[in-house]
Amino acid sequence: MAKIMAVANQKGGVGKTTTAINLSASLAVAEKRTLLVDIDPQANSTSGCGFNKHELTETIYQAFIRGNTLERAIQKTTLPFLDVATSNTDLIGAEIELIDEEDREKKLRVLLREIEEDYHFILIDCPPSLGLLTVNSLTASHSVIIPLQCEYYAMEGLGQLMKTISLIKNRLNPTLHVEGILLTMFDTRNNLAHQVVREVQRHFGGKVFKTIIPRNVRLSEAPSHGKPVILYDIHSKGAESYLSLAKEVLFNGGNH
Amino acid sequence: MAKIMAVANQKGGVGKTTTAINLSASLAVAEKRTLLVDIDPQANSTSGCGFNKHELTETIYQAFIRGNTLERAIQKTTLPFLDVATSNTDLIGAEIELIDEEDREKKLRVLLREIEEDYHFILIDCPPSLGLLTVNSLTASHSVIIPLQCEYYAMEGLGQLMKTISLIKNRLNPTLHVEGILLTMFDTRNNLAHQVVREVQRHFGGKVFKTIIPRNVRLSEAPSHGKPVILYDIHSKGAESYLSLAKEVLFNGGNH
Ligand SMILES: Nc1ncnc2c1ncn2[C@@H]1O[C@H](COP(=O)(O)OP(=O)(O)OP(=O)(O)O)[C@@H](O)[C@H]1O
Ligand SMILES: Nc1ncnc2c1ncn2[C@@H]1O[C@H](COP(=O)(O)OP(=O)(O)OP(=O)(O)O)[C@@H](O)[C@H]1O
Ligand SMILES: [Mg+2]
Ligand SMILES: [Mg+2]
Repeated sequence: MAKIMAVANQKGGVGKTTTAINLSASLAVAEKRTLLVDIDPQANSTSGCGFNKHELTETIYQAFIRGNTLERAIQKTTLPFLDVATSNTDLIGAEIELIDEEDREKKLRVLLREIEEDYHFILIDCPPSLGLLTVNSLTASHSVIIPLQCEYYAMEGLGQLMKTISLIKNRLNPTLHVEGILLTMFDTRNNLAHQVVREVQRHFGGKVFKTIIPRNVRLSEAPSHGKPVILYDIHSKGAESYLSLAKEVLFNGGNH
Repeated sequence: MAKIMAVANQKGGVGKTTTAINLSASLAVAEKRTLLVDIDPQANSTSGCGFNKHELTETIYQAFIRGNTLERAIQKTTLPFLDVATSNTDLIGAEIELIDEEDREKKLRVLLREIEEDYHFILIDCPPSLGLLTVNSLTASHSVIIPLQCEYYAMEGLGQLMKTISLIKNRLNPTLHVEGILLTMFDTRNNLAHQVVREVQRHFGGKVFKTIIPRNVRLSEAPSHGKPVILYDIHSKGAESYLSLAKEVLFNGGNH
């Protein structure tokens, strides 16, 4: 039975895709069978793992809207234990196309049931919004990882995200809880970043991962080579921090 | 007759809000009457200008959905020539609430007609998506400013954004054109950033603003003080770069 985790935050550019790809790859290196589900129409997790979104004919869109099996959207990667359910821009129209459907929030949960026996972990990379695609992800997940950039605006949005999570917990998915808040792009030379870290640790205490992801240029270079950072530069601070996050997630087992 | 510019890019965290606030403030300092319209439910432009979104009773949501006048959502700022049409999280539901409305894409255009005589410039801060709120903004605007972070994923999304702009130009707003692509968060020490700048200037030539916004910590500190950067630290590289962008926009007049 796979542990399913959404990687979500409606604030843009906080490191959702970078976390989804590199945590998935780090779990795969620990020989945990891992599926990375890209449910963002931008399809950055898809291209960050080396797939050309313009050449893909079967993506999560077909499973979501055309009723195909999710299996047909799953591609193997060069890492033995890592698969990716790919996305492309077809998904842009999905939120409108699903509007009149019964149980439109539960579509992804039903799709993941078909394949969850095949994996230890399933991570879902969400778009920067609280729309139907993110609601589907939160409804399908056991827990949610919240990447939080060490910046002022990112802190501002946290309250709204917590409200949405408890709304979904009450109405659609009673198992949903916060797996952890992950501080990202931490620049030690920046006072504001230190302030944000102190503030978040004060407010959310045990809910904050001990691992903090530093700002590290290798993390932003890796996607242009279509590789997770552990395959692009295993010795970088970026790779080390995501390997340590994987250890923390494995150590927690699942109870936060 | 105001010049109306949308600040849009579906990629998250590329500097839309930072550009909307600081370009607006720089135009106001040049004594151009300027209205900043916040159409993002995150309401970062609202808080970045010092307003507490939780205390506001009249925002753009009431104008959009309840049929109030836009004027009631407009607040004066400490800068004499700068006003803000504020937003808050009520706007999250707007896309669903407008689904069955006739002319749902033209709502903002109709609202702006009421007040456009009062301003020289109107800038619209868009959310990180290509949904109905962004479509409304592109339909209401004469041109669009595209902030582009000097990163790989940001470049990837540009093609889709250009497609959406030409779709809206053909179907809803024949005057729409690209005011300019603005390179943001440029870090001179980072090779990838230099590559992105070269690539974008090669592909888009005259459509790229000569001004490049450097990565500058004062830009990310200013919002926590509720001020545009020119009021927070006028001598910073961040303030200088947005003042130079304003000069470029004024020099272009409007014909790009
Ligand atoms: N720790 C880091 N150090 C340096 N750069 C990073 C780091 N994490 C992410 N980045 C870069 O910052 C940008 C934003 O990150 P990313 O795309 O992962 O965020 P996101 O939350 O998925 O964005 P969106 O909201 O658009 O989905 C990307 O260009 C990425 O390469
Ligand atoms: N040139 C810059 N130098 C340093 N920090 C910057 C710069 N521009 C923006 N920032 C910071 O980077 C973060 C992202 O910028 P911003 O919020 O303006 O992007 P956005 O495109 O509006 O994001 P969203 O997609 O969530 O609306 C913010 O915390 C902001 O303060
Ligand atoms: Mg992403
Ligand atoms: Mg913004």
